[in-house]
Amino acid sequence: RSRIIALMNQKGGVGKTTTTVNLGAGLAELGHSTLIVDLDPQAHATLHLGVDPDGLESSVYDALLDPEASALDAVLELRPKLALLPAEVNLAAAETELASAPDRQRRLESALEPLLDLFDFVLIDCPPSLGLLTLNALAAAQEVVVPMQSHFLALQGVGKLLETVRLVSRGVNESLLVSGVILCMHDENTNHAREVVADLEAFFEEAKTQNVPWRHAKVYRPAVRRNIKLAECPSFGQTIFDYAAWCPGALDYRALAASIAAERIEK
Amino acid sequence: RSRIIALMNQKGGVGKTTTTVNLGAGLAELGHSTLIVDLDPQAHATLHLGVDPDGLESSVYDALLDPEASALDAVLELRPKLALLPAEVNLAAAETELASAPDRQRRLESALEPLLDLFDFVLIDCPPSLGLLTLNALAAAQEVVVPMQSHFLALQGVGKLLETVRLVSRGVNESLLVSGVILCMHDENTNHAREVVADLEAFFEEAKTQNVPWRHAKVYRPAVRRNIKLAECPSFGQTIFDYAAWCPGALDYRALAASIAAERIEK
Ligand SMILES: Nc1ncnc2c1ncn2[C@@H]1O[C@H](COP(=O)(O)OP(=O)(O)OP(=O)(O)O)[C@@H](O)[C@H]1O
Ligand SMILES: Nc1ncnc2c1ncn2[C@@H]1O[C@H](COP(=O)(O)OP(=O)(O)OP(=O)(O)O)[C@@H](O)[C@H]1O
Ligand SMILES: [Mg+2]
Ligand SMILES: [Mg+2]
Repeated sequence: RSRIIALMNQKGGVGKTTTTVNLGAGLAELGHSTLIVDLDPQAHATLHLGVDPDGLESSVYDALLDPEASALDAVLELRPKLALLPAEVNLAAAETELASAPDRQRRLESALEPLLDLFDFVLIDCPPSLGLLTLNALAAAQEVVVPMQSHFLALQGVGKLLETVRLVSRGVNESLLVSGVILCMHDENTNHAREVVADLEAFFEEAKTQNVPWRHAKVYRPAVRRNIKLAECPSFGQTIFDYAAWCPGALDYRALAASIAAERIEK
Repeated sequence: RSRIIALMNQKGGVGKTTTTVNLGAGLAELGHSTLIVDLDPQAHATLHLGVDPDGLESSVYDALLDPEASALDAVLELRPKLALLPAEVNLAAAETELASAPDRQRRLESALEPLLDLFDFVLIDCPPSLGLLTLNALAAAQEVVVPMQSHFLALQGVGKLLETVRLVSRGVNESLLVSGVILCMHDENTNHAREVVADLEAFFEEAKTQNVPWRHAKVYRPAVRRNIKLAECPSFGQTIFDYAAWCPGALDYRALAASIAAERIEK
């Protein structure tokens, strides 16, 4: 059965897109057929994978707006095991256009339903907000993974993020769990990063005995080190594995993909 | 006369707060009396300066919501030449609460008007959005400075940012100019960063003969190098000059403050 994972964090520029694309490519490399869903009007995941968001016949926007539309029409097969449901700029209007639809939080869930047999993993790249698009991702997903930086100011937003997940898990999606946090742009040799990681791990340790959707959450290993190649490859429309298959960024995302593929999801 | 500068970029995590706080502290060190206005409901500039946003008697929120309120009541003198108009979490509601007020874009401008005699520089830390709070900053400011990263994906959002500035400069604030871009978390020894900087400089060169509010814009020097100390000092409620006065981050922000203080603003 597919694992559907929302990569979410309302903070901007924390590594959501870089993680969705390279983790997805890493899972595909391991032989798991993977769908990347670009749910961000910025369409950065789409750009990152070398697809022009302005040249699309159909996109995730069409699948959300028209329940009759088939998301499969918009899915692009990029590699043998890696597919993309691309975004386009019109997605920015989706939140307003769906604002009064009764099933507005479940549009993505419905659109993905017929596709799930085709994929082992569905990774949803969320925009930097807690608005309707992110809520659609949380309703459609079984798991939340939070890309974040190991910085003091990054910790400030985590409470609000988890609260949103809790609200969705009580209302719209009772099986939603936070699987963990992926540390992005990690400055591994600094005390500051180590302290932030220790804070996070202590927080998750305490949560184990609480009835909260992050009771099984952990800090995924390895952390993804800062590596300029990860910032370069989007400009060539490539994943890190196409661009520099053995650089530190590729090693980290490959190892992360292996960690995630190997885990048993507790409920 | 005060220079009123909006530090804006709708992209998250690009260095707006780090720049507002440390550039402001740098200008104060040079002897220029400086007011930092925290316009972000996240209240990161407030936290960065060691002020608890939950313990405030009044904040920029009160000044925006109540035209009768005096912003001066909320201003905190932190150092001889450095003051803060702090934010609080209620600011998140301001956009909704002001949505139908006819003068909703000019609330900050009106609130700051009586304070301008007290300060040589007013630096406004904007939230990562192009919503009503940022529009208030653009209406109140004379100059826009854009903190951004020298990454390919960072270039993708600049067009939309400049378009917003252009709309405001034609509608609400005819004297608004983009003074330039500050490169944050700059990986100086990489080709990628150099290429992004070259792209930006070519773009601004071409703009010199156009009737656009970025016709005088430049890439400020120096770029601010990545330096973990800049990520650490917020956790102690300190500016970089308190925390590590001669680290690379402090050197860069001190030099930037000098560049900015020395420039003549063309019109
Ligand atoms: N490990 C890394 N090393 C170096 N650069 C990185 C790394 N991870 C991400 N980046 C770069 O940092 C920037 C932000 O990353 P990314 O776009 O993945 O974040 P995001 O959370 O998706 O942002 P947004 O909130 O805008 O969607 C990008 O320019 C990206 O190329
Ligand atoms: N030059 C630098 N070196 C190292 N870390 C930095 C540097 N500049 C900023 N940071 C860190 O990067 C993160 C993002 O910076 P900052 O909060 O200033 O961005 P922002 O644009 O204000 O974000 P937001 O959009 O959330 O308001 C913070 O954790 C900050 O401490
Ligand atoms: Mg993204
Ligand atoms: Mg900020």
